[in-house]
Amino acid sequence: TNILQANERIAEQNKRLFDEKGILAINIMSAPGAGKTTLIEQTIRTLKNEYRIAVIEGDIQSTHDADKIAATGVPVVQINTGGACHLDGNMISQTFDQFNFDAMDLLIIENVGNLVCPAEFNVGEDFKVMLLSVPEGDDKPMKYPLMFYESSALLINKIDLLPYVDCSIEKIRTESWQINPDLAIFEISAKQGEGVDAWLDWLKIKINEKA
Amino acid sequence: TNILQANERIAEQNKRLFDEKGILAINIMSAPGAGKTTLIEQTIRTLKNEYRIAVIEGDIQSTHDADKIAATGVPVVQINTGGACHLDGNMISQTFDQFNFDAMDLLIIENVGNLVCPAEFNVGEDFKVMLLSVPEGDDKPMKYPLMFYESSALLINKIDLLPYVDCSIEKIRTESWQINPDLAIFEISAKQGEGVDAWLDWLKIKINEKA
Ligand SMILES: Nc1nc2c(ncn2[C@@H]2O[C@H](COP(=O)(O)OP(=O)(O)OP(=O)(O)O)[C@@H](O)[C@H]2O)c(=O)[nH]1
Ligand SMILES: Nc1nc2c(ncn2[C@@H]2O[C@H](COP(=O)(O)OP(=O)(O)OP(=O)(O)O)[C@@H](O)[C@H]2O)c(=O)[nH]1
Ligand SMILES: [Mg+2]
Ligand SMILES: [Mg+2]
Repeated sequence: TNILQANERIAEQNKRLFDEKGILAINIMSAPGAGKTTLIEQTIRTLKNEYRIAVIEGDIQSTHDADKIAATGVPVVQINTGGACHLDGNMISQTFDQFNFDAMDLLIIENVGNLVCPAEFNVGEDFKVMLLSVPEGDDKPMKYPLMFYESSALLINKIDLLPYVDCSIEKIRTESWQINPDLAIFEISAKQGEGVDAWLDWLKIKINEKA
Repeated sequence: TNILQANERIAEQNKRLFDEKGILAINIMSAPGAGKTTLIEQTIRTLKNEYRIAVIEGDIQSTHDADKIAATGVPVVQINTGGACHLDGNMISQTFDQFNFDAMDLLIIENVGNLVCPAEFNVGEDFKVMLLSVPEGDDKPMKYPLMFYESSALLINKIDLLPYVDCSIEKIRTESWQINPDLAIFEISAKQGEGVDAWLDWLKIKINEKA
């Protein structure tokens, strides 16, 4: 559609800027409440002494998530879409005057909580990362396939809740790889820290490749 | 926009049909995995000897949910949107030749798992019902306000998980009522059955009013 083509042009401009500056940009997506902000907080706390990190927060309304990120001390800009259920390239480019890209290694974009539409829009990121939390159930790859297809990494979050929910990690892995054999899959508890190290090691490799 | 106006006309036609036949139609929405299908299964098992129930299932792809509902013995039709993140009036009307509306009291429509777009589309329902599950967190009313505003009932689901998650029911209630003072709020565990009776009593009143 024309919307996606127009968006693609802006996204490519965004990406060119990130490439010139050697900044890795990642686009984090999930259903509402799967743990995106919690993961970003954990990632910043561990990596902020090694890398210069900034965050763009995307929500329909409120500054709740940006406030949490601001408390970590890194630069953060909150986008309120006012109704749109996903971020697009133009919204991202509108925040650029609020950042110093010469002092940045990693730009984390937290998309609007939605397991459908964000996967259709390139915002200029190097790659997409998605979270799936165990309380949501293990049938999501087959029911919401696009995001699993478009992402480079899947973090299965809230594994501390496994004893209390019906969720087969095995089923999620198998069905996700049926959709996208190249998907890197991590099992984590963003809140308690379990498994987060493996995610951080993977992310550091990507940041260093881009620098 | 033209899309919403065109949809509104079809939705009104749908509603006129339901009204003529004395059928209560409800549109159930939530984020992915909040427990819509589980709630519908519980509702059918308890009410199917008292009322004639049918279900329309909406998903991007798969028949997973319709298969679960078929096991209860009531008529069910699965809509696969092929990508659209919400159901609309036209999709619903396309299923009508597969039902006998003269032998129906309650039509339950399960929308696509998405806390944003489904709230914008009327499909001909008498009212919207939404679920919010406690693992998603207690900040959702302020971050995704439209669905709380458009719904007549909010079911706070998976309360059996409260001991293991950070979630204040009090905060959800207060902030939901700030957005929509008329919202009927139920605290339930769709899986274990806790609190479901109050929801069923409320629903039975609505079905009897429409008959
Ligand atoms: N038990 C458990 N809870 C978690 C974990 N990670 C996040 N949470 C909780 O899940 C809820 C939502 O977490 P967020 O990080 O706000 O989720 P989000 O994906 O950013 O939510 P939105 O931005 O609204 O889409 C909060 O109550 C968190 O405390 C985890 O690993 N385990
Ligand atoms: N602990 C607990 N789990 C529940 C409850 N209700 C549903 N679940 C679980 O939550 C997961 C998702 O439930 P579903 O009923 O499929 O959710 P849904 O909203 O229909 O999901 P989608 O149709 O994919 O959007 C499943 O693993 C259910 O067993 C509950 O009250 N408590
Ligand atoms: Mg968040
Ligand atoms: Mg379902």
